[in-house]
Amino acid sequence: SRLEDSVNKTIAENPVVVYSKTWCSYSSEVKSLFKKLAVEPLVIELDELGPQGPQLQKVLERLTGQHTVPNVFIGGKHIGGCTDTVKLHRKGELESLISEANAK
Amino acid sequence: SRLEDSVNKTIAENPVVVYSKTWCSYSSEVKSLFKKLAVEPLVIELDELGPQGPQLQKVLERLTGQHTVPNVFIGGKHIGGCTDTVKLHRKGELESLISEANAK
Ligand SMILES: N[C@@H](CCC(=O)N[C@@H](CS)C(=O)NCC(=O)O)C(=O)O
Ligand SMILES: N[C@@H](CCC(=O)N[C@@H](CS)C(=O)NCC(=O)O)C(=O)O
Ligand code: FES
Repeated sequence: SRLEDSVNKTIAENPVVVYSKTWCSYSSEVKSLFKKLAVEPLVIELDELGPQGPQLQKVLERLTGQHTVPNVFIGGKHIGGCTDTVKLHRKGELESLISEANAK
Repeated sequence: SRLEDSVNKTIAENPVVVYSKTWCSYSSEVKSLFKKLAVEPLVIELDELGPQGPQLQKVLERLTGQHTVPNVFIGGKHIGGCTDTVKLHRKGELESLISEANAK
């Protein structure tokens, strides 16, 4: 679909993408983790898009199997949510994923 | 108001009360902290009450100044949200608050 193409284009063209909701603390946590790493992800606030928000969430669920926020992509790859991203960071794997994505 | 009285009665009559939303991870985190401490709080899921949910949230905001979830009370006292409760636990103060509340 048109929306699916636009999501695929967004995650292919931006090294780090976070689909978020402005009032969700888990979304805020993952955004601040990236800020701490001096990374500026492309952040898409699903609750600020009107009817397109829930439509985008359905597309994300079709593409990734994940209907929850935050939904994180690095280098075009689906990473998961907040706990997944924090786990990668704790293992020291997040920064190399980000630099690989930036090198593309 | 009638709703304000019912909230005051609920927090006076139950040692630990958590106003929550079923799909919110911060609400889940605070519920699992209590579970870990073998405490069974009274949990009120604001998103399962229909129109009363947002009304209750307004009352909680009037009573506590806090419009967010989770909203935690122990022994009739307003504790705050997830971060506040976790902080008290880290300082070793949460368990004594809970036993005091249970002793009442
Ligand atoms: N472990 C996941 C949890 C994600 C999660 O449950 N997100 C909630 C908001 S904090 C959500 O999108 N809930 C909507 C739903 O469950 O339908 C993560 O770390 O991102
Ligand atoms: N630090 C607070 C954060 C609470 C918070 O921001 N809760 C969010 C959901 S995770 C909320 O209720 N958002 C609604 C709003 O901001 O209007 C806590 O630990 O409880
Ligand atoms: S909505 Fe509460 S942590 Fe996401």
